Amino acid sequence: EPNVIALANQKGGVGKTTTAVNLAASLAERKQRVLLIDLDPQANATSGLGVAAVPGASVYDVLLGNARLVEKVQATSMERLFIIPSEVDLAGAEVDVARQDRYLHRFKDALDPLRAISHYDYILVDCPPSLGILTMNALAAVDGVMIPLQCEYYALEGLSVITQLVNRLRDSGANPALEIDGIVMTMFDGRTNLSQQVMDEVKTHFADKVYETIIPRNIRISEAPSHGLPVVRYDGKSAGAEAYRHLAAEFVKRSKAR
Amino acid sequence: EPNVIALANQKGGVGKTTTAVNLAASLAERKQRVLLIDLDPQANATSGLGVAAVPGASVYDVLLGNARLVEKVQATSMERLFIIPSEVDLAGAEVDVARQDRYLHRFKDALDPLRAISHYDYILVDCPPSLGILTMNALAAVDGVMIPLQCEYYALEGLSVITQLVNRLRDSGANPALEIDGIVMTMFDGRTNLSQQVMDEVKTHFADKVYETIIPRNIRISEAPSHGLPVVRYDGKSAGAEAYRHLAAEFVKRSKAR
Ligand SMILES: Nc1ncnc2c1ncn2[C@@H]1O[C@H](COP(=O)(O)OP(=O)(O)OP(=O)(O)O)[C@@H](O)[C@H]1O
Ligand SMILES: Nc1ncnc2c1ncn2[C@@H]1O[C@H](COP(=O)(O)OP(=O)(O)OP(=O)(O)O)[C@@H](O)[C@H]1O
Ligand SMILES: [Mg+2]
Ligand SMILES: [Mg+2]
Repeated sequence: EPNVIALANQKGGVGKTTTAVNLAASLAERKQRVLLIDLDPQANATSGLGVAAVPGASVYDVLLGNARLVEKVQATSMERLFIIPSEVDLAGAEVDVARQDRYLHRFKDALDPLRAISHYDYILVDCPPSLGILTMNALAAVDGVMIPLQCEYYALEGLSVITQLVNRLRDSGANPALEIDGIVMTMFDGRTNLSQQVMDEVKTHFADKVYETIIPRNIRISEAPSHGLPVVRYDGKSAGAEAYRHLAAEFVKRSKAR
Repeated sequence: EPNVIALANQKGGVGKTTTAVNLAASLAERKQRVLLIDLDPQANATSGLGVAAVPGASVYDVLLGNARLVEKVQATSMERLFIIPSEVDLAGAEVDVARQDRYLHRFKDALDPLRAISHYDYILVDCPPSLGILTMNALAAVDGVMIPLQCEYYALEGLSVITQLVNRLRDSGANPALEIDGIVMTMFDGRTNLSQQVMDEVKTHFADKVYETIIPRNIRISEAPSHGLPVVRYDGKSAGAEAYRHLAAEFVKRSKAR
């Protein structure tokens, strides 16, 4: 069965999509079979992998019970990397899904059959910057949450919101298996004290949950999406690509240890 | 009557809060009376001005009709700058407000009396990174929307979503007075081509809506919030402080011209 991980953090712009896309691509490079599900109406992970956002292609129908997840899977330009894209309909999901029965478990009900029949090693789910119905559906369905954390003060402030939510969902029985897979420090800028201060603070409170791999601020990472490529394909020798390859290695090691 | 402006963009981490806090502070420095309303449950604008997020202090009660906006106004450490803070209750507002009558106009109904009695020159409203009920309430109530835009590809992709929404709200009569006050380029990094490419693209499509003032990526801007100070107070001589002072001057000029 696949290991299913959500990339979630209600703070905006912390590197959720960048980590989802580049971790998925780095895992595919390591011969892992990976499915990336874009649950964000912004559809950044979709365009970041060079896939068009076509109306009807997203999980929207699936959440309303009118289609199965397996039908939405598409190939990407990378071998072993597949995607269920987002598109504009998904923006209506927050309201439309809220009116359904089991409205927080629609995604889980759809994912369980896919887990059983698929031969993916990993399924990654990119979430929007909010704790609304789409993110809550993801958290109710996955095995673990990877929390990208920008090395900035405002991002640090919001960290306890998402970590406490994960603990509440597990302890309340909404998702008994849910755990924090880890916290990944992103956009680390070694030239400033701020990045180091934020990282020290996070390590004090979350110790072994913090990934050793640190993602540096790297211009090639932010250029790659405009080419529809993950950074490991756009500039495979860049510091950004190397960092995400290290992250993939550490991620595999951690997920096997569980 | 005050000029009421929302800082909105569904893309996360583009500088909405940073612009709300530092524009408000720069206007106060220019002897303008300013009220900043924090509509984001993350409460970053609240902590960015050194104000505690106390349960019951936000607009939450107001949106449910149990209090008036004027009761929630607090002073800040800066003369002529006032705030209505956010706090954790506000996270429940999306769901609780959705069940009320006129659920998209609760904020407007609350703001109109404040407009009539107050002697503010400007009211700025910081919005969360989504187009949910809190942001929609803000867009239905304000005179104009300032759209901070990070000089990055993903941010560029989402620009038409917010600009088209503003046009739809005006043309549908939901807020007949609503217009785009302007687009402010933020975190501009002159050392990379990406920033320039994004800016050129925005200017091609939005020409005179783009503010001439460009906010550079500046470490002092991101350090200031950890001290609970706007950058004009944290490091008044920094490039970041200067940029926001220029923005305030251009903002006043544009708002007077309308
Ligand atoms: N390590 C990095 N170095 C440089 N730029 C980065 C890095 N990581 C992300 N970025 C850029 O920062 C911006 C924010 O990242 P991204 O969009 O992945 O964050 P997000 O958390 O998914 O945002 P949202 O909250 O809107 O979903 C993007 O423009 C991205 O290209
Ligand atoms: N010009 C700048 N130079 C350097 N850092 C900046 C600049 N503007 C904003 N930042 C930093 O970038 C991060 C994102 O900015 P900010 O939180 O203001 O964006 P936002 O759009 O309000 O985010 P959200 O979508 O979560 O509400 C913050 O940590 C902030 O300190
Ligand atoms: Mg994203
Ligand atoms: Mg903000």
